[in-house]
Amino acid sequence: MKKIALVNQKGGVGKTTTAVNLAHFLAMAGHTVLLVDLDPQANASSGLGVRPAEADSGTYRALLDPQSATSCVETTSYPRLSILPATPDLAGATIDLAREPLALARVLESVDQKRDFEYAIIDPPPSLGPLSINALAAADSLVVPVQAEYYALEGIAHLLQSSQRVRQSLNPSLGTLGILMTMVDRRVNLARQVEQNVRDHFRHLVFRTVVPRNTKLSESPSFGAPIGAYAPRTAGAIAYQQLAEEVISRVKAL
Amino acid sequence: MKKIALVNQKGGVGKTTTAVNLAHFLAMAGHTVLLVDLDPQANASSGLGVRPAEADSGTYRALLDPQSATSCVETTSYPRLSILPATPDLAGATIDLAREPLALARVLESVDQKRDFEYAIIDPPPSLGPLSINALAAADSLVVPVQAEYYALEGIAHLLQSSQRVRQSLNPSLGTLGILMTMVDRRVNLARQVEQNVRDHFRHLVFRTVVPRNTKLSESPSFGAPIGAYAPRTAGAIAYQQLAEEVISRVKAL
Ligand SMILES: Nc1ncnc2c1ncn2[C@@H]1O[C@H](COP(=O)(O)OP(=O)(O)OP(=O)(O)O)[C@@H](O)[C@H]1O
Ligand SMILES: Nc1ncnc2c1ncn2[C@@H]1O[C@H](COP(=O)(O)OP(=O)(O)OP(=O)(O)O)[C@@H](O)[C@H]1O
Ligand SMILES: [Mg+2]
Ligand SMILES: [Mg+2]
Repeated sequence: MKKIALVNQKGGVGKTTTAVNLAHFLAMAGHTVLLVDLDPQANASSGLGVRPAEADSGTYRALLDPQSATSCVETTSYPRLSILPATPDLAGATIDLAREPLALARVLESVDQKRDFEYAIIDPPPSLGPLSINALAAADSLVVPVQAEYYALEGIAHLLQSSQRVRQSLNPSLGTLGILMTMVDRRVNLARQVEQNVRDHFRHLVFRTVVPRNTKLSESPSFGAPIGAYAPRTAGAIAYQQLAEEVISRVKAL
Repeated sequence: MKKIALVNQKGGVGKTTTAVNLAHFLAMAGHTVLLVDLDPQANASSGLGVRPAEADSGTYRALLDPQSATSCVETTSYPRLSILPATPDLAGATIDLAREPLALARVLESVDQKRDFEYAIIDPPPSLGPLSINALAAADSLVVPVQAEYYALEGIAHLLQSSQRVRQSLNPSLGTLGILMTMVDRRVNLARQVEQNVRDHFRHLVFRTVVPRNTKLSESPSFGAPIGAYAPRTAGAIAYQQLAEEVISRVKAL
C-alpha cells in the first residue's frame, strides 16, 4: 500500500480538494484507494457525501484501537474508493496523540494486513500538531499543495524542515513525491510570479500538472461529489486526472 | 484595551488579511493599536513588513515571561500601529501553552498596565489548539471571518461551540463581535448562496461590510504593506475601512 499524505500547515491551500479528487481519479484509473480523513473538520468526508454514522467511529475509533481499524472503514458511492471518515471527536484525540506519533502508522499497518488497498491518501488539518505529525510518521510520501499566493510561499521551507525532523526521528523512508501548484489564475501577475519562484527553487520536485482556480471545484463539495463526477469536462477535473497519472508514474519510479 | 481575536479553525478564510487591515484602519482612524501575531507562520508580521530581529523575541518571549512583554513590542512603519511579532519558536511553545491557557491573557494585562493601546488585535493559527485557546481566553470579543465557500460554512457551528466552552471555563466575558463574509465574488452563485445562508442563520451577528475577492488584497503582503497603504482606493481597502468603522461602533455599543 502506497501511503501519500497531503501536507501544508498553511490553511486553505487545497489539501482536502486535492486529497478527494486525487483519490477519486486513482480509483477511476482502476486502483483501490482508502481516503483517510484526519481533520476534525471532516471536509474530505463531506466532500464525498459521507456523514459518519456515530460520533465514535471512523478515524477516531481506529486510532484508539488500531486492531479494529478495518471495521471502521466505510464505502463511498464511488467504485474502488473507501474512506476512514472523520468525526469531531478527533479534535479531542490530539492530546492523546501527542504522545503517540505512530498511532496512524499502526492503523494503516492493520488495514493493510486485512484489506487490499493500493493507495492510502491522508488529509490532515492545517497545522504541524499531533494529527499532522501522525500523518508524516505514517506516510511514505508527501504531496505539498501550494496556493499561488504570497503567504503560501513563506511556509514551504518551514514545512520541509519539519518533515526532515520526522524523517530523522520517526520515519526514515518518508520522501516528497511532489509540490502541486493550486488555485493558479495565470491572468494574475502574482500567481505567475509565485509559480515561477516555486519552479526555480524546487525544480523537478514540482508537478508538471497545475490546478487552475475554477469555480466548479469549489462547488462540487456542496453536492458531496468529487469533480470527476460533478463536472468531468471542466479544467479542474482535467487537471486532477493529469495529476493522478503523474502521481502513478512518480510512484512507479520510486 | 479592547481585545479582539480573529478566529476560525478553517484554514485560508482571511484571518490574517482581516487582522492586518482592520488593525491598520483602526490606527488610521486615530486609535492606538497592538497587533498580536500568534501564528508560528508569522504571516501578520510579514504582511506589515516586520521581520523579527532574533528568534527568541516577540510573542514567544512575551508568553514565556509576561512581565517583560512590553519590551517585546515592536513599532511598524505605520503611525499608532505596533506589533508583537511571531517567530517560528512559537510552534515549539504549543506544548507548554497546553497547560497555560491564560498565558496570553497575562501578557496583555502586563502590556495594558505600561502602554496605552486602545485595541489589541490577535491573529491565531488555523486550529483550536493551545495557541487559539490562549487567544479565546485573552480576548473580550471575537471576529469570525467566513469565506463564501461550502467547506467554510460547515465549520462555524463547531467554532461557536468551542468558544462557548472557553466562555464557561476560562473567560466569562468573551463575546462575538461579528461574523465577516470574506472573498465574496457576487458573480458566483455559490458565494451568493453561502452569504445568504450565513445571514439567515446568524442575522444581526453578520457585519454589513462584505469583503470582496480582490487581487490587490492578496498582492499587498508581498510588499509588506496593508491595503490602505498599498492600494487605498480599491474595493478591498474600502471594505476594510468600512469594517473598521463598524467595529468601532459595535465596540461602543457593548
Ligand atoms: N482550484 C480551485 N479553484 C477554486 N476553488 C478551490 C480550488 N481548490 C480549492 N478550492 C476551494 O478553496 C477552499 C480551500 O480549499 P481546501 O479546503 O481544499 O483547502 P485545505 O488546504 O484543505 O484547507 P484547510 O487548511 O482548512 O484544511 C475550499 O472552499 C475549496 O472548495
Ligand atoms: N478578499 C480577498 N481577496 C483576494 N485574496 C484574499 C482575500 N483575503 C485574503 N486573500 C488571500 O487569500 C489567502 C488566505 O488569506 P489569509 O492568509 O488571510 O487567511 P488565514 O485565515 O489567515 O489563513 P491561515 O488559516 O493559514 O491562517 C492569502 O493568500 C490572502 O492573501
Ligand atoms: Mg482541508
Ligand atoms: Mg493566518
